Order: sequence, then C-alpha cells, then structure tokens
Amino acid sequence: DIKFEQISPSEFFYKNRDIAGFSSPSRSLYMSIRELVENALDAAEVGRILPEVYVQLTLEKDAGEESDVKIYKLRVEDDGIGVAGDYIPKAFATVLYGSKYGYRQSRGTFGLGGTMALLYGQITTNRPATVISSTGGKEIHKYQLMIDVIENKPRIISHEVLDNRNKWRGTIIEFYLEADYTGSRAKIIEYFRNTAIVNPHATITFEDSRGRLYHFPRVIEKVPEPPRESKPHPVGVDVETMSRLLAATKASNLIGFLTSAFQKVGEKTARDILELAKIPYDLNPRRLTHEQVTELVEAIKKYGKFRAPDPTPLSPIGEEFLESGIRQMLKPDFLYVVQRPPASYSGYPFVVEAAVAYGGDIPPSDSIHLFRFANKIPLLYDERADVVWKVVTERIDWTTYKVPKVAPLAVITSICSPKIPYKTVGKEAIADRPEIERELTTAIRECARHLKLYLSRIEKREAAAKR
Amino acid sequence: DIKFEQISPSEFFYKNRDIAGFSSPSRSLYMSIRELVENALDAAEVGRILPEVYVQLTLEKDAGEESDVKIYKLRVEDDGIGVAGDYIPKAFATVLYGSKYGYRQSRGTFGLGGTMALLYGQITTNRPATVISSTGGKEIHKYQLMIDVIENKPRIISHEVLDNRNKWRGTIIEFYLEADYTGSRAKIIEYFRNTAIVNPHATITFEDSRGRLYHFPRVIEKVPEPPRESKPHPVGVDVETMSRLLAATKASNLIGFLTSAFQKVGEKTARDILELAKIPYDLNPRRLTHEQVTELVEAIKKYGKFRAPDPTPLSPIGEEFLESGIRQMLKPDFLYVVQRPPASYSGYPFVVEAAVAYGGDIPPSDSIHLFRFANKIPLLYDERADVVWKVVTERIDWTTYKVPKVAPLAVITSICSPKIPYKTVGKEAIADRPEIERELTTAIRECARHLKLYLSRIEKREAAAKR
Ligand SMILES: Nc1ncnc2c1ncn2[C@@H]1O[C@H](COP(=O)(O)OP(=O)(O)OP(=O)(O)O)[C@@H](O)[C@H]1O
Ligand SMILES: Nc1ncnc2c1ncn2[C@@H]1O[C@H](COP(=O)(O)OP(=O)(O)OP(=O)(O)O)[C@@H](O)[C@H]1O
Ligand SMILES: [Mg+2]
Ligand SMILES: [Mg+2]
Repeated sequence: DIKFEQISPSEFFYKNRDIAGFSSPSRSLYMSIRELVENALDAAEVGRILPEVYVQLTLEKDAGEESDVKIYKLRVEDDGIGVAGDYIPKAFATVLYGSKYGYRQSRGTFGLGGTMALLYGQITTNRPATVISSTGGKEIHKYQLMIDVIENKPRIISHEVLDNRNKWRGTIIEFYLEADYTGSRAKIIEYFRNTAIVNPHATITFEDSRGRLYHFPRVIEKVPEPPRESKPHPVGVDVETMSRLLAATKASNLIGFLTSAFQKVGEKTARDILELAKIPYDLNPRRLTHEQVTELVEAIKKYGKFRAPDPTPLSPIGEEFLESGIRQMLKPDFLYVVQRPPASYSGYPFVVEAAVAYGGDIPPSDSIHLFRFANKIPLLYDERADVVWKVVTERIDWTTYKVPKVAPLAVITSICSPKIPYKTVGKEAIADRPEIERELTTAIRECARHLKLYLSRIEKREAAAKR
Repeated sequence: DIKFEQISPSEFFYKNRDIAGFSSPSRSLYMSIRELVENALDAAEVGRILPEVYVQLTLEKDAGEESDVKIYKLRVEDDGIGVAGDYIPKAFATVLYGSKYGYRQSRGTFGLGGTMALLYGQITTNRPATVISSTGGKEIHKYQLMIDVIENKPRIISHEVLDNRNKWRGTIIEFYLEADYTGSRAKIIEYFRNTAIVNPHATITFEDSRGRLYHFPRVIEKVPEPPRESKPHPVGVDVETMSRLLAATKASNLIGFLTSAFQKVGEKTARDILELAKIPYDLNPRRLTHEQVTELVEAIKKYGKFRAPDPTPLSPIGEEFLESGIRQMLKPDFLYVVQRPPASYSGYPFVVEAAVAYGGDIPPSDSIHLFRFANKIPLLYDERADVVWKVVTERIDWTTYKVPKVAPLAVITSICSPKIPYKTVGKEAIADRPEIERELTTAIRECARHLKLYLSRIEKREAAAKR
C-alpha cells in the first residue's frame, strides 16, 4: 500500500548525511571542525575584524583501546560579530537557515553546515550543544540547544542572558560527538595549516585531545577589503528569478526595472533588450504575462553585449599573500603567482588566482602536488572530481614546459565567487563550468611558461658547468 | 548588516541544482529522463506489473543552427500503479515528498527526482507540466502543474477529472525543457540499453526527436518477487531513531519494545541487551530518560551477536538474468556471474552481484570496462568516485589472474539495498562503506579466479597448438 510522506530538510540531511559529508566518524570530525572554523572566519570578515579562532578538542569518553572511535567534546571560539540573541536558536538548530544567501562571496552558502555538525553530535551522543554569543552589546546569550529533526526547528533546553560587562563580542560553540581523531588528524592539521596560509590576517589555534597545541599566529595586521553585496548580473538569469525581481520591483516601467534590478544595465542596454523582446518600454513590470517574462529572459540570452560583472562581491587572496604563504609552506626554488581579472559564469563574477612552485621542499613525484582553495577554504578531498584536476592533467601538457616525468612540482589554485559551483553539499570539489575551466587553464599556462624559462636557465647552467 | 532567511528545500535545490545533477543542458536532459524512467519502473514494481515504459522526445523550438541547446518536449508514459488524484500535485510539484521513505528497496529514495525534472523544465521554459494518472479506478485525473519554488508547494493551473471507461491504469508526464540532446544522446541510449538488460521483464521504448525509435522488448513474462517492507535492524540505529521508535511503540515494557520494533531480536537477545545497558526489563518504553536511551544504543553497539538482516526488502537482479543480459550485451567468450549472500551495513541489508566477462565483443583496453548498477539503475557518471572503481583498481591485482596489461576485460557489479549510500543527490557514485567494499572484493575475486582458470586453459591450448 502506498503511503505518501513529506519530510523536512533536517530529516533529509539526517537520513542522507553521507551527502552532507558526514559519512564516517573520522570524516565527520573533519567536517565539524571545518564548518565551525569557516563560520568563525565569515563572522570576522563581515565585521572587518582581525579573526581570532580557538579550537579545542578534548576526549570525553574512551570507548576502549580497540576502537579509534570515541566521544569527544569540540569547542570553537571566535571574536567575530556574534549572533543576536533571538536568532541563535534558528541559526544553529535549523537547517536551511542563514545569513549568507545574498550575492556576495562568503565561505558559507547553504545555511546548513553549522547545524549539520550539531545534528551529527546530537545523534551520536544524545547531548545538547551550548552556544554562547554576543554582538558586543549589553547582553551575552547562552543557550543549550537540540534540534527537532522531524520538524527542523530548535529545541531550547535552557536560555540565560548574562551581563556583558567586558563588552565581549564573539561566539562560542561547544558540543559532543562520536569521532575518530586518529583517522582524521592528518587532514585536520593540514586544514588548519592551509587555512592559515590563505588567511594571513587570522590567528588560529588548535588544541587537540593529546595536549598538542597547533598555533598559527597572524602575519599581517590589516583586514582585507570585505566583499560587498551587489545586484544580480543579467546573464544567466532564468524565468524564476526574473519573475521574482519583477514582482518585487518599485519601478513603474520596464526601463526603470531593468536598470534598477540588475548591475551593468544602463538605459540604452535596457531599450535594446526590450526591443529584442518586442515588449513596450512603458509596461508595468508587475503586469507582464507569462509569455512576456519568457521573451524578456530569451532576449537577455540573445543580447550578449553585457559588460563583465562587478567585482565588488569578490575578495580574492591577493598575489602578495598567496606568494608569501606558498613560500612559507613549500620554500620553493621557483614560484610564479598570477591573479586573473574578474570573469563570470551564469551571471556570477569569479576570479581565479594560480601559482606554480618548483623545487625547494616539494618532494619529487610523478603526480602533481595540488593545493586547491575556494573562497579561501582549503579543499582536501575529492581531488579527482575537481575541475582543477581536470585542467592540470588534461588541459596542460607539462612536458612542453620542460617538466620531467618525476618532478618537484606543485600547483596552487584559488577560485573566489559569490557562488562556487560545488559538486556536493560537502564542498570538496568544483564543477567544470566552461568559463571557470578556461580561466584556470589560462592562469596555469601563464605560470607554466615562466617555469619553462626557469627550467631552461637551470638546464643551460648545468650544461655550462659540465664543460 | 546581517539579514537571516529561511529557505525552503525547493529553493535550496533550485539555487544549487548542480548538486542535484542538473548542471548543464545535456546533463539535465539525461537526469530528467532517468528520474522519470526510474519512477515508472518503481511504479510497476510495487504493483507487480510487467513494466511498459514509453519515452518520447520531440523538438519544440529550435534556437538556431549554431546552438545544440533547444527547447524539447519530454513525455513519459507507464502502465504502473498510478497516483491517486489527491496526491498528484504534491507528488510531482513538491520537493521531499514521496512514497519511498520506508525500509524497502526501490530506485527512488529522496522524494526529489521527479519534481526536480519538472522544476528544471519550468525555470528554463516557464511552461506548466501535464500529469495524467489513474490507479485503474473510475477516474483519470489530469493536472497542469507548476511549482511554487519559494514555498515548495504545487500551483495547480488546471485540474480535470475524466471518466476511466477503459479501466486504464498508469501515469503520463509531459513537460518542456531546455536541453542539449546532441551532447547527451550517447549516454541516454546507453542508459536505456543497460536499464533494459537488468530489467528483462520491462518493455522500454524511446522515440527521439530525430524520429529514431529505440525499442527494448521484454525477454521474460514473469514479474520478479518485489521487495517487501521490513522492520529496522538494531545495528546502526542511533539515538534519534531509537527515541522515535520508543515514542511510537505500543509495547508496555522494554522486552516487548525491542522484540516488536526491530527485526532479528528475540526475547533472549532483548534481555541480553537490557542487561548490558543496565536497564530494568519492565520500564515503560515511553518513559526512558535521555541517559537510558543513550545506554540502550550503546549496549546495542557493544552486543555484536545479532543475526544478519532480513533479505526480504531486497530484490536483486538474479544470476540467471544477469548472465543472459551480459551475454546479450557483450557476447563474451568467458563469463562468470556470482550473487553473494545478503550482508549488512549500518543496519541495512544489501546484496552484491558481480560478473567478470572476457573476450567476445569487449574491445581490448588497458583500463577495465566497468558496468555499475545500484537497485537496477545503471550508473553512467562519476566512475572514479565509485567504490567499485576503488575495488577493481586497488583491491584486485589482475596480473595475478593472468590478465594481460591490454585485455578485453569487463566487470559488471550490482548492489541492491533499501538504502544505497550514494555520494550525491544525483545518484551516480556509491560511497566506500567498508562492508560494501568487502563484499564487492570477495565477489569480484571469486569471478577473477574462474577467469584465471579459463585464461590458463587458453594459454595451455595455444602452447600445445604451437608444438
Ligand atoms: N561563529 C559564528 N558567528 C556568527 N554567526 C554565525 C556563526 N556561526 C554561524 N553563524 C550564523 O549562523 C548561520 C548558519 O550557519 P551555518 O553554518 O549552518 O550555515 P552557513 O554558514 O550560512 O552556510 P553553510 O552551510 O554553507 O556553512 C550563518 O549564516 C551565520 O549567520
Ligand atoms: N510514474 C509514476 N507512477 C506512480 N507514482 C509516481 C510516478 N512518479 C512519481 N510517483 C510518485 O511520486 C513520488 C515522488 O517522486 P520523485 O521522483 O520526486 O521522488 P522519489 O521517486 O520518491 O525519490 P527520488 O528523488 O529518489 O526519485 C514517488 O515517491 C511516487 O510515489
Ligand atoms: Mg557555515
Ligand atoms: Mg523518483
């Protein structure tokens, strides 16, 4: 007999937590740490604050010698902008709820990660999570929370409001989870190290359950220019988004609508589009018929003469910081870094930064050492599924740049965008959108050409030395 | 300024449709066809009906010679159990709504696929979808539907109730979408061909936009034993599921609860578990404390003496049909097929079927031709991310089975389970759960040993012929 059910999004991600990246006790510890660290860095970025992130992992209950799977307590503290009291329960105990749905670069994007970590902790230990936060005002809010998984809403176990005498601002998350630290330790340390490299203004500390302290102090005192919200670009807009923009506009005619709802659309462009769509200029935007909305979207697709999207929603690492970070990490004999100008895919601006490093501490190998970043997050899994892997193995022929079969070669890539086309909810690999693939290929080839010059000089020098 | 929003699951999958597999006009056509065909086969299976699936793709609007991206109409008709009138709008125009959330094998699992296809069609063409269905009763229901993406609910454009004079039973879906058939045609035909192979009782017809007819008539007239709902197995149950089972039980004490809520738990097992958890037998299940629920789950984890899960929720392809299907597809000189006994991971039963084929129509190659199936669905993408790829490249050393470096070798795998641990919403690769990896390795090694005998005989014969 057929029984229909509606399930909530928290129920969906609970039943299918492999899809969110929480597939094993070691991977789940990695995911929990990265989701909370990324939230902390986002919280500092929006407030133009120098980030201070402290992560502490303590052993809560040893299941016994034979198993690496134990109960841990994970605590993450930051000095970011904090969360206002009323919003804390939903922010941390509701899936698909967040503040990062706008048109601006941020590490978070789904409204899911922080809650997934707490959900994983809850279903493996049955204990509530503690969230303490203040936006720097008079109050500090302290909640004990659980998630009602069936209904996708918070269950507030306790709520205290404390006096914020010291004007503290920030967020502390503390929760328990079943985890395998032995199995994930190497990746976790690599995550911290690589995060510190591309966020040189952040101080990150990790105190692990073995009493080890990993401290990454900031190397610059200046906060990078934060990304700013901008309007959508017309390219890639579909009928659903167009219908919403039309319904929401205050403009009284279509010229006003097009120039105010989109970036890079001036009055002449608006007239050209409406002409192409055969729609009168003076129609009320809120009264367009279904067919007219479709015509408008089609005309925009045909128009093709739009200027590139506005780069203000972007905040790349920067050539200077990428270079100093790579030097510190790999101590290469050769290094070339490039930042491409902003490009766009489906109406989203993006910028590619790339570097090729050779020699120094890079171990010789017959496969390329790849370091991938997206919105200043290190991507450490699913390398073979990533568009960057496709580019460095299929689009670049390294032999033409004089690179031997076994070589101490490293490629570092960074992609920044208000919307990274991740292939999975776990944010580990990027889809091969043609525009992104093209930009990566151009950037890496430019670095490779400089590598070739370097290797030629080395070759000549060695030949001269032999004579 | 921080602005919090809650988004619906349809909004989430609209904004992130790469994650659902709808990443390009060619991939989206493939996904739309497969989601609807899998729904049709599920609908026949639950009704013990011989499936008749008719897929028709017609060109609606040519965007012009230079582009492969055009507007198509896709129509899928089946003779399955149909959908009752009241449920049609939500079944096809609401995300996370479906009838396949139980504990039984089916192709569908997320409550998302059919609606995603219609959503993709809607946002690329702005046209409603038509759904016509009858469960064989007096009425045929005909709806024109659109999806309210923000609210995740149906928008009924029209609804007619027609007289079902011919006692028709089945479902017809018709909708428009922007697609690239040229880019996806090969994969689509391969999907139909491989689906027909592992569903020999199904008649599948595909009429494409170029007027070509691909007809796969059924080769057996018997419907396979359908999978049946069973109770959850205790292994892998977490505190969330345990809490729900406790809240829902009608049992008056914990012995009654454990024996009635779970499969494979008899009275002795129940007593042993409760002893291990140090919980009295006669407690009211609905009155357990938080700590007691956790103790109960922990005790089950420690117990470890459970019998393997019940295989009634499973419906594998079967050695006989797998063999005849592979013979028809590859005409191999050598073929060995094996079906493993049921095993389990995280409390879910699963069965692995595998085959190794050699020679015949298989083209020699230095990489293995891999054919993967999950719940009788062919998986044609993301091969390198699949656990099967990991097994055939890392767990099996083919040289020890006398397979030369370049060889006409094919490996066919089928995994069936009430819950396939897919890595993505697009259902293309399976996660490397240790139990599944082990079963695949055992199955493929058994086939490989028989291949070795065959290749040794060939070797001897050739050596004898030379003398
Ligand atoms: N440390 C923090 N400081 C301030 N705000 C936070 C912090 N952590 C989470 N938040 C708020 O809670 C919201 C939800 O966080 P969550 O990680 O679940 O989703 P997200 O970061 O928006 O997206 P993603 O799923 O991609 O991580 C965030 O959007 C942010 O507004
Ligand atoms: N052709 C059909 N015949 C009968 N019922 C159908 C048909 N197609 C869809 N349904 C019903 O509509 C529901 C929703 O379908 P949908 O494809 O969105 O989700 P699903 O098949 O349950 O899961 P998945 O997202 O994994 O495909 C199904 O569970 C089924 O009950
Ligand atoms: Mg987040
Ligand atoms: Mg389906």
